[in-house]
Amino acid sequence: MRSIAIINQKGGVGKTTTAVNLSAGLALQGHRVCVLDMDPQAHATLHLGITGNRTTPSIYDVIMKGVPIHDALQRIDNRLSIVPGHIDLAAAEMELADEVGREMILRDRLATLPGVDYLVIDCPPSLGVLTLNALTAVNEVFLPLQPHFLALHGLSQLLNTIDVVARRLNRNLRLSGVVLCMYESGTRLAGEVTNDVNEFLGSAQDPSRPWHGARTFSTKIRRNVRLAEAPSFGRSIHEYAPNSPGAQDYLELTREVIAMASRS
Amino acid sequence: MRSIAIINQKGGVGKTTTAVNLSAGLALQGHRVCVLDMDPQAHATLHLGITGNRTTPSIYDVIMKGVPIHDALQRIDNRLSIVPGHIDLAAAEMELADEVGREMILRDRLATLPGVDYLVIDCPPSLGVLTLNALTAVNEVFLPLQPHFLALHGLSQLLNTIDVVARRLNRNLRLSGVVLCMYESGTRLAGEVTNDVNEFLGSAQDPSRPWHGARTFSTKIRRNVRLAEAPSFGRSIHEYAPNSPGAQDYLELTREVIAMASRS
Ligand SMILES: Nc1ncnc2c1ncn2[C@@H]1O[C@H](COP(=O)(O)OP(=O)(O)OP(=O)(O)O)[C@@H](O)[C@H]1O
Ligand SMILES: Nc1ncnc2c1ncn2[C@@H]1O[C@H](COP(=O)(O)OP(=O)(O)OP(=O)(O)O)[C@@H](O)[C@H]1O
Ligand SMILES: [Mg+2]
Ligand SMILES: [Mg+2]
Repeated sequence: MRSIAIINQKGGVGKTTTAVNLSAGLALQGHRVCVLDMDPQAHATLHLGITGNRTTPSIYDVIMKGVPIHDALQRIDNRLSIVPGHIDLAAAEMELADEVGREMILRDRLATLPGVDYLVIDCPPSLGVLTLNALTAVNEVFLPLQPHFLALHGLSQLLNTIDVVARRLNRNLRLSGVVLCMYESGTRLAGEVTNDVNEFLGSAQDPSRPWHGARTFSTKIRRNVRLAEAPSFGRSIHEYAPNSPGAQDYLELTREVIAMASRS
Repeated sequence: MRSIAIINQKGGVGKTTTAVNLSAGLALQGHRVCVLDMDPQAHATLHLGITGNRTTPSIYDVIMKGVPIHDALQRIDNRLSIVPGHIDLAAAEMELADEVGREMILRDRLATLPGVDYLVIDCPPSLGVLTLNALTAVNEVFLPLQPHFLALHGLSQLLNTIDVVARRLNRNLRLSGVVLCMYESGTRLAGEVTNDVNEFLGSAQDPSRPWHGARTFSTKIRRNVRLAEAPSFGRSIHEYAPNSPGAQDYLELTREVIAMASRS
């Protein structure tokens, strides 16, 4: 199983959109995929049309109450399933403050995840305990990035966090790549930021660093309003607007992800 | 003094861009303005060209170490100043967990803020203790909103939080208005979301609710790449590209804000 965490503490850069549409794309290509929604906003859950009700367990129940993960799995189609997020996750930072090994809880819960080919985890816009649990539980990190100056600014802090987790909590952790999202070709800004990112990744010579060998995916996800419309229909872009540039880009990204041998 | 918190737990909706460019607009119109950066990303600080160094105090030192707020004030020009943010704020949630009245610390620290006409607080994409401190310290809330489905979804939770703070911690708190950001006229999505918001605000009949009488500002902030470029020059949009649509929209919003009698 390939396990991938979609992470960036900068808000609104395309984490949820990438988690959902990449996962749906992988399922379309015949792989069994589980999406795990670690964001209290539960936007990946909403995007896939799951409206939580009190009776079905969420990832909150799995982490905090020990509900087995396969009891929280909800089927989207015959290859795609989701462990839904829940607003109660917002309290996790406080509730886990004194828990021994609080970053490793999700890793242990995933031991009983039924056979899937890909696990994709959507994370909130922070580097707190929920994101640390995701980083400890997976082998790969994908970093969605809007090619804007403010989004670029937090990159070094994000890489530091990945480095610390890789050294202390999860030796397998590697940064697989940066996904350029909401890309508007023709703006000078996009070109400059892309160059900055590629230069940084290209210069990482130290093989012990988790981002050594990482690169920007050649597929750029262009800005496309269909991607912003799809969540209101509870569908991935592939179901909602399969011929849109958004669907094409995410399908191309999906093929690129499958083609790359997992870096771990 | 009018005190305004810029809040939305959804990431990347234009909080920082609004806090900085509205504040700079108010200063241009002759008002004395203090920006307070409560986000650990410290993007408002970066946007205004302040690169923090260890020696100058930040809002973290004010809140956690009792440094007087006027010692942390940095001048941007003769009417605009900022209390810088700092990455250490990210630990505040844990560090303040057991502090009595942890939501009221900022309110008390602001008692010694030197005379300004406007206090504008930029907040992180969450409803945690930093945002609660901002809500408890101000009289008004501005709610930047990208007219997208996912951004609309969290509105009711945000309003609930404002309501609880208004009842328990801050009787003066009112929602002044919703600022539509990154507006792309011509997309069906923007029209639909705007209608949804206006319908919701228009239907709020209960005068005891803090959003009673609130409305969407008639100025819409259009998507304009200059707004995303300005932070890389450490300037507000008014300095970086005064004739851009972005500068025009924020100047128009500024005039609208000044014209509205404060709702508190
Ligand atoms: N390529 C794109 N083109 C147009 N809109 C997009 C694109 N990607 C994402 N969006 C929209 O932009 C907004 C932000 O994207 P998204 O919610 O996926 O970001 P996020 O990083 O998950 O945000 P958060 O930090 O709040 O979790 C959403 O409304 C989404 O629908
Ligand atoms: N009207 C606009 N047109 C174009 N780009 C914009 C506009 N407003 C903001 N941006 C850009 O979009 C990105 C998100 O905006 P911003 O950082 O202000 O949002 P935020 O809500 O403060 O995000 P966070 O949740 O991370 O604090 C930034 O790169 C910013 O430069
Ligand atoms: Mg998200
Ligand atoms: Mg911000």
